[in-house]
This record gives sequence, structure tokens and C-alpha cells, in this order.
Amino acid sequence: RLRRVVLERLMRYYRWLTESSFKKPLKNVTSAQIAEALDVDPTQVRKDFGAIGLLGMGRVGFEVCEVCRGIRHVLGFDQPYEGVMIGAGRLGSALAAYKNFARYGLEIVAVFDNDKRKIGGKVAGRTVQSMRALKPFIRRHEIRLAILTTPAEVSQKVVDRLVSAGVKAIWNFAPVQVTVPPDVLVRNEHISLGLSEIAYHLTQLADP
Amino acid sequence: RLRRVVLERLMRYYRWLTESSFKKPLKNVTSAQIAEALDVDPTQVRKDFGAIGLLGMGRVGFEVCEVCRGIRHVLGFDQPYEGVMIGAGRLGSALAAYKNFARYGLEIVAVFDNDKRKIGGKVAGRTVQSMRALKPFIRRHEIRLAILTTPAEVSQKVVDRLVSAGVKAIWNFAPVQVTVPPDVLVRNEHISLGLSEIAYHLTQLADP
Ligand SMILES: NC(=O)c1ccc[n+]([C@@H]2O[C@H](COP(=O)([O-])OP(=O)(O)OC[C@H]3O[C@@H](n4cnc5c(N)ncnc54)[C@H](O)[C@@H]3O)[C@@H](O)[C@H]2O)c1
Ligand SMILES: NC(=O)c1ccc[n+]([C@@H]2O[C@H](COP(=O)([O-])OP(=O)(O)OC[C@H]3O[C@@H](n4cnc5c(N)ncnc54)[C@H](O)[C@@H]3O)[C@@H](O)[C@H]2O)c1
Repeated sequence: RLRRVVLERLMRYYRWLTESSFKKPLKNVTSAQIAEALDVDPTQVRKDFGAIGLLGMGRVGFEVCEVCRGIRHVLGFDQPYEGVMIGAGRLGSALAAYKNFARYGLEIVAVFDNDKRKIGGKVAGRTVQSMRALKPFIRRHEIRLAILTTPAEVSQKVVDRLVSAGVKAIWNFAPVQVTVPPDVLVRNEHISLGLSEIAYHLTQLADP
Repeated sequence: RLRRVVLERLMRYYRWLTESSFKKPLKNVTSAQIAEALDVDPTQVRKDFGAIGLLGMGRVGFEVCEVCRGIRHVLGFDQPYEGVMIGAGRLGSALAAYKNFARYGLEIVAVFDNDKRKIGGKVAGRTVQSMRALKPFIRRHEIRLAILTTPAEVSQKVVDRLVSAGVKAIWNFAPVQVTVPPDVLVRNEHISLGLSEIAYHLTQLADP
């Protein structure tokens, strides 16, 4: 099993290869090029590629398509998976509408909320369903992933319902630690990592 | 100047120290403890702490409060800074309302949009202003940071306006690469890193 730090590095290599605008499309790439662009150790890049069975071609480096296919396969992006959104609020709506998730295999197939004013309304083309419909939906469609965008104070209760319904992975955007049984993955997502770079940059401007 | 990878590691140490729920509050922490919790090399942890002037106390490790204060100071979280939100849509509203940003020094002081139906309305307690008010506002309040949550296709135009108004850092949530002069920082934020761990976990469940 690959560790989280490795998975995140593979994701960053993948994003750099697929989302950067290169002057002309890259056919081959060396570990040195990737290392320099992403500020990682070239030895680390080669180890990570080796860990997923990618062999370089000596001085030429690695073939970009092969690297992308390899990473997509190992990370599981090439096998589409469905998720449900819990919380049809501002963040939940933005995420449900975000087109980019499809590149990583994710399709958000339903949105749930407990606010009567929202149930029955449309979010990202989906009709918002009541929380009463959650467990039957998860069971019927064998949903293994739920995305949590509920207020902090209700999140643990919602997680308990998700776990009892059979969800195996929770992408948690609520700013609270939730507890789950050992076979359930919780990925906490804090949209604040960027502030480390931004605040530091502003500090350097003010006081170089 | 500290490199981005270092800034991000410092942020992760800081978050782990301040957001984890420990059985009893930590007074001291060793590089080994941090290394194990975050899956980094303990030598790396000590190097990073050394780089920001934190000295350990031998076997006892580092004093948690001192580490937190040190990281807050280096990253610039202890000096409040203001930002403007461009795009009062779903994501912009969610971010403008997010209470956690204050811990990192950020205050979102105004929200701008070009949709007449939104201008004059309330988002996170702020009145949405017209894009015509953007440049005068930025100049009057000496705003150095803008957060971009506009549709991809208009983002470069909006960035050009922000740069000409004097903004020095752009936190870009639009899924598009934008170009800026060398003295302006662009931090691209993709809320998709977590899918590397989630999709992999689901793959392992299906095919261990
Ligand atoms: N991780 C991040 O970086 C980040 C960024 C912004 C917001 N957030 C967090 O995301 C969450 C949502 O933020 P928002 O601005 O979209 O808030 P919001 O109030 O607009 O949305 C929350 C939604 O959850 C629904 N809800 C409440 N209790 C529920 C329950 N028991 N079952 C189902 N639905 C329920 C509400 O009716 C509402 O529609 C908050 O916890 C917020 O702190 C996190
Ligand atoms: N980075 C991520 O992980 C992530 C996640 C979700 C959404 N997004 C992106 O964030 C952006 C916003 O998403 P959303 O769901 O909030 O969309 P939205 O349509 O709800 O909001 C966009 C807002 O921008 C405004 N706008 C359009 N043109 C403008 C202009 N020229 N000047 C000022 N304002 C303008 C619109 O009126 C609208 O209010 C999109 O680009 C989306 O792809 C990114």
C-alpha cells in the first residue's frame, strides 16, 4: 500500500504534466525536469516512479503519456466512482458543480440536505434530496464515498449516519475532526494551505 | 527566502499542532513525533525548525507554544492582512464566510461581482460591490491580496485589472493558468489533492 505522502506527490506530478501550459507539448520528461518544476528531489521522483512500475529510458527520461496513464491507474482515476454530497450550501453547491472532478474519476450523483427550503430545489443540475432518502440511496447505488459540507456542529452525527449506511470514504470539508471505524477513510480538506505561501509573500513585500 | 515546499511543511506542522485533538494537551513535541504523525523524515523536521531559528531542548524536544509562535511569525499569520473576493458565486460566498481563515491572519474585507442581480446583496455579511468600485477600493485601502472565484473564461481579464490596481498576490481558484508580472504571486488552489487518497482507497477496497 502506498503512503499518503507518495499518493500526494504522484498527484502533483500528474497535475503538473496535465495542467501546465508548455511552450510545445511534452513528449518525454526527465526526473530532473519534474524535480526542478516541483521543488522535489530528483531521486524522490525516480523512486516514486519506480514504486508504480514506471521505467525510464535513460537520458531521454520518461514518456509523458505513459507516466500519466500509470499514475491515473495507480491512483484509481481511470475507474469512475460515485459520491454523494451532504450539505447543499454554498460550498457543497460549488463542489457539486465543479467540472474538474471528472478528470479524477469522481461523479457526484446526488445531493442531500435537511433544510426544507432546499429539498426539491436544484443544485448543479441535481434535485436536492431529504436526509431521509440518504440511507436507501446509498444502499441501492452501493455508494462508497460521501462529501461532507455541513456545519461543524452537526458533522459527527452526519458521519455516524453515513458510516451506518455503508460509506467507506468521507471527504470532510467541515472544520472539525470526526471519528470513524478503522475501515473508513476520512480525508480532511482545509482550503488554507495556500495561505502559507500568500501570507509569507506579503510579509516579504512589507519587510524584505 | 524560504521555498514553497518548506512553507507548506511549516503549515502542516502548525495545523497538526493546533488542530489535532490530543488525549491531553501537548506541552513538548519531538521531531520524531511530528515525523511519524505527518509521514516526513525527522531530519527534515529538524532542518525546517532550524531554518526558522527554533532550537530543540535535546531529548525533551521542542516547546509546542514556541513552535506555533515561531511558525505563525515566519509565515506572517501574526500580522493581519486584508483580501478582496472577486466573484460572489457559490465558492466565493463559501470562502468569504469561512471563519477559519482568521486564524491565518486573513480578513476578506469586500466582495465584488459584475452580476447586477448580486450587486447590492449580502454575502457573508458584506454588501456585494460592482467591479467599477474595484480599483478605487484597492487603491484607497492598499489591498495587496485578491481571491479569484470567477468563471475560467473571464479570469485572465479580471487578473489584468487586479494587477493594474496594485494587487501583489492572487489566490486563484479558477481552473485556469493566469499570467502576471514577476512581482505578483499567483497561488493556484485546486481542491482535488484529496482525491489522490480517496480514489486510491476505493481502488484498494475493490481489489486488495
Ligand atoms: N474546508 C474548507 O476549507 C472550507 C471552506 C469553506 C467552508 N468550509 C466549511 O464547509 C461547511 C459548509 O460551508 P458553507 O459556507 O457551504 O455553509 P452553508 O451554511 O451554506 O451550507 C451548509 C449546508 O448544510 C446543511 N445542513 C445543516 N445541517 C445538516 C444536516 N444535519 N444534514 C444535512 N445537511 C445539513 C444546511 O442546510 C446547509 O445547506 C462549513 O462547515 C464550513 O465551515 C470549509
Ligand atoms: N479550485 C477548486 O478546487 C474549485 C472548486 C469549485 C469551483 N472552482 C471554480 O471557482 C469558480 C467559481 O465557481 P462557482 O461554483 O462559485 O461559480 P459561480 O458561477 O457560482 O460564481 C462565479 C461568480 O463570478 C461572477 N463573475 C463572472 N464574471 C465576472 C467578472 N468579469 N468580474 C467579476 N465577477 C464575475 C459571476 O457573476 C458569479 O457570481 C469557477 O471557475 C469554478 O470552476 C474551483
